[in-house]
Amino acid sequence: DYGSGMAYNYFYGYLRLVLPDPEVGTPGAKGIRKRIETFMNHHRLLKTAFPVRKLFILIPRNLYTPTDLMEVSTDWHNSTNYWMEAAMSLETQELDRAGVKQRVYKNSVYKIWNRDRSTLYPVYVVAEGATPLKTFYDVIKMNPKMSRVFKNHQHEIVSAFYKTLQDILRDSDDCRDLCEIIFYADTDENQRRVNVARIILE
Amino acid sequence: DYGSGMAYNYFYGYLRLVLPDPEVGTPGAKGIRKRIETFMNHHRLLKTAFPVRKLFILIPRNLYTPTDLMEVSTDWHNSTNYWMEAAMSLETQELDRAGVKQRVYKNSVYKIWNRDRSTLYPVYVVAEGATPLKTFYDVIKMNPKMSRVFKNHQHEIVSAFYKTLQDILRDSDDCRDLCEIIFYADTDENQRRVNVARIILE
Ligand SMILES: Nc1nc(=O)c2ncn([C@@H]3O[C@@H]4COP(=O)(O)O[C@H]5[C@@H](O)[C@H](n6cnc7c(N)ncnc76)O[C@@H]5COP(=O)(O)O[C@@H]3[C@@H]4O)c2[nH]1
Repeated sequence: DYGSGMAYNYFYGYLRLVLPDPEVGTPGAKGIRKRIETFMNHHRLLKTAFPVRKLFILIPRNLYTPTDLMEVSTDWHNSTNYWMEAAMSLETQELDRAGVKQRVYKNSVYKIWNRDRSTLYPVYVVAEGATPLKTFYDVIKMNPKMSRVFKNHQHEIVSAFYKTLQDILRDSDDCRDLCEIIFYADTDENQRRVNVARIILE
Repeated sequence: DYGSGMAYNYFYGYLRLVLPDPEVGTPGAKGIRKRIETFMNHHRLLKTAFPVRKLFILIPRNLYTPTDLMEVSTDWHNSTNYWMEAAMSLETQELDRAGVKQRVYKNSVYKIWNRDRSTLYPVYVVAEGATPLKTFYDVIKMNPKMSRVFKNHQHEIVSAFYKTLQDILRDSDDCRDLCEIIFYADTDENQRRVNVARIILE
């Protein structure tokens, strides 16, 4: 089915290629921990500035995945006070894949300020939306033929994606501890927009 | 279902982002035709050297998508006489997508020599395997839990992917004429390996 299919493709076509440090084989490949260390050395960051060395994967229940995570990092009552801002990306991972030579895999780093405190120092994280769901959102928005079918099953599909991904990660010794899945509703009970930065900071 | 789901994600998450020349909006974005022209100017190629300005998408019925297309460009009886060789890539397309800033989309160019003739001059094409099927192949190979289920339905899934992709492209004014799908069996009736370069040249 569509939802769990997306989870299998997301894991085997992406997460297992970019997260783990390969033990042998691909000489140039660097997993996410090595790439975070390189980033910290390059930008002279303290260990405390990068507390969680994993990929945060955001799964929005309502499918809306922003282009820039800054957009969803405000409290609803103060919508210009951004908690997150894009920083430079981690160095890229390049692999030959299915005929494409040196296909580029990139992850973005974001700074997060806790605006509830008066701290000047941000925390750094590697975070992104779960891309298959952004694509699924585009399918619904742009494909008139199938969109009614997909819209009616939207929640089941997202749910299947999330559960299947959790199962696959639980069974993967390589990747389980290298990413953090955040399943969240983009509006709370009062229809107010949620601040994703708060969720990540927890 | 899994097969048509992969086709929807492949089109909305990739083909419609990399193939068309955007009319307005994304200033930096260049569709495949413009990127091929840039390549030809850069490498000083004659118009005849790049006869088909589309993306060739290879869909192998048996799911095996090689890492480098050179590997499948030999006749079975002459397995070191390669017809294809990777050339430089087209310039990349970079887009902000689902939280990843400037995600990189790249296509590879291959040279093809027709070894049946004694020509010195290769023809250039932009070609790659349909990546979702390479990922699906990896799922089957590496995931013991699901692989029996997937293996039993393998042909239906590839078939659904191919048919759905054809339908979507037929309905897309933007992308229909910018790619060429090649559905092929990687071995012929005598179990001999097929030379993909011959198929592309037709
Ligand atoms: N965040 C993120 N960064 C990446 O670099 C990346 N690469 C893949 N994915 C996601 O993993 C899964 C498996 O990928 P696969 O390559 O089999 O399918 C991909 C692939 O067939 C094609 N595609 C996408 N980007 C490229 C690309 N750069 N080159 C070739 N093909 C591509 O279109 C499909 C859907 O892409 P996305 O909908 O962006 O999400 C994919 C997918 O859900 C990524 N996710």
